Amino acid sequence: KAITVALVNNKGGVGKTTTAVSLSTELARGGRKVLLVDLDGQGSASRSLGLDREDLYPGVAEAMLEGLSVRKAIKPSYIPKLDILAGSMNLVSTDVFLADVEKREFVLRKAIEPAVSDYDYIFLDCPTSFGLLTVNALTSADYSILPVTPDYLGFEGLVNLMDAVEKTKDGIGEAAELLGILITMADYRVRVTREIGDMIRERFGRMVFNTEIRTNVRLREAPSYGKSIFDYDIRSHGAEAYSRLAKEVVNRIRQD
Amino acid sequence: KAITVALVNNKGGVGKTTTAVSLSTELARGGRKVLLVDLDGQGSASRSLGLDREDLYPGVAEAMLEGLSVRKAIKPSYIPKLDILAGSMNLVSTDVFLADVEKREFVLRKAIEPAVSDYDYIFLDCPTSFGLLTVNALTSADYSILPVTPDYLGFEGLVNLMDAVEKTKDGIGEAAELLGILITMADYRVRVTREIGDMIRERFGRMVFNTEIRTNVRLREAPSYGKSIFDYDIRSHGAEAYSRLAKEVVNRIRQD
Ligand SMILES: Nc1ncnc2c1ncn2[C@@H]1O[C@H](COP(=O)(O)OP(=O)(O)OP(=O)(O)O)[C@@H](O)[C@H]1O
Ligand SMILES: Nc1ncnc2c1ncn2[C@@H]1O[C@H](COP(=O)(O)OP(=O)(O)OP(=O)(O)O)[C@@H](O)[C@H]1O
Ligand SMILES: [Mg+2]
Ligand SMILES: [Mg+2]
Repeated sequence: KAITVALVNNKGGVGKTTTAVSLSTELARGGRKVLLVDLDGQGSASRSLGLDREDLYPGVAEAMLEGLSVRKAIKPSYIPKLDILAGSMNLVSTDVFLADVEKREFVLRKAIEPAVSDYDYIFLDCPTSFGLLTVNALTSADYSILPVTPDYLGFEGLVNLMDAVEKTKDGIGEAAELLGILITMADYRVRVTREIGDMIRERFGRMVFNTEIRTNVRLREAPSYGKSIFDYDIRSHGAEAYSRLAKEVVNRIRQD
Repeated sequence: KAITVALVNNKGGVGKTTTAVSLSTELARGGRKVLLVDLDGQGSASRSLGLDREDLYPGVAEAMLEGLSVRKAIKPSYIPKLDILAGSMNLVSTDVFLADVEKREFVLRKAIEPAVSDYDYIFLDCPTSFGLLTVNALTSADYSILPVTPDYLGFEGLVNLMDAVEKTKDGIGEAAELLGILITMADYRVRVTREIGDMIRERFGRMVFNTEIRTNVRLREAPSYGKSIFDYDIRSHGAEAYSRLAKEVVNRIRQD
């Protein structure tokens, strides 16, 4: 049965998609069978791996909201052993659709259930909100990873986010375990980076991954070519950092 | 009666908050009375201008969802002539709360109505989603500004976004006019920036602001000090670009 990991943060542009795509591809490159589920209306994860606009349909919205069998919605990516359940604008009204549905927090888990035994890992790229899609991801996942940028709003947002995840756990009775907090887009030319990076490590200790992802132009370029960072520029700092992170993620899961 | 402008894009981290905060403060510095409405659960706009966590309550969520009089929720900022209607985590379940409410798309407009005559400009900083909060912002605003980053996902996202805004207009019968598309976080070390910037200008022509905002470390630092870019570093490229943009925004509104 697959291990499911959700990338969660209701602050935007912090590297959720980049991390979901990079970890999925690195584990698939290592020979594991991986499914990447794109829960974002913009379909960033799907497009970052080269899916065309037409390829986004049917995707996770149709599996969750229209009862389409998930196996009919899953598509292969250009990377062997990595499949994608694509996101699309059909996701944007999920909260309104699910508001009155029974067990609305478990709709995703039920929809992807048939596919879980086909994979070693499943990564859920969450949208930048804390609505029902993110709650569904937390009840479907074994673990969560929280990407955060080392600046004031990033730090503040993290505190809010962890509160909200705790409340979800209490309210619903189950939710993903925190696998780790990932410092992303660290740019040491920015004045507060070191100070706030230290604050995050002091406050959250071992919950913070040793691996830190620095700002790297190649990571910003890769999605425009529909390639993972490993295929776009294997020698970049970005590729090297995400490769290290993949090892750390697997180790943390093993030790659990 | 105030002119209301919404910053909209369901792609995250594209500079919605930075633009809303910078335009609000520049127009207030110029002597106009301005209200900044923070519709984001992370409260980024409010925190960027120095509001403490306790200052976020009551805010726009209480005015929209609990019927609190908006005048009781509006707070002064550290900048004379600029007031803030703060965002908070109480916004995150708005879609579920409003799903069955009559005229759910006009709840914000009704809530801020009493304050509209007190201001010259109102800026609405939207969350990174296309749910009911963003729809409410579009029915409350006279104009929208769409920040977009000059990369492949940014461009693709813009096409999706404009479709969604059009559909909202058709569905509800009214929505903000597009004031302009703003190219933000342009970094000419990134390979695709020039190519995609040109694509955006070719495709959308005069809809694109002449002013472009380049990547600027100072813009990333300023929120951590609770200051606008003009108070944090008036000589920075970021401050100069946003000052030019403010003039262009006012001119476009006058010509309308
Ligand atoms: N031109 C710029 N140059 C460098 N950094 C920038 C620039 N504009 C914004 N930033 C920084 O980038 C990050 C994202 O910007 P911002 O928060 O304004 O985007 P947003 O679209 O509001 O994000 P969200 O999805 O969280 O709402 C912030 O840390 C901000 O300080
Ligand atoms: N370490 C990095 N260095 C430089 N650019 C990065 C890095 N990580 C991500 N990016 C770029 O920053 C932008 C935002 O990253 P990404 O889309 O992964 O964030 P997100 O949290 O998924 O955003 P959203 O709020 O839209 O879901 C993208 O253009 C991406 O290519
Ligand atoms: Mg994303
Ligand atoms: Mg924002």
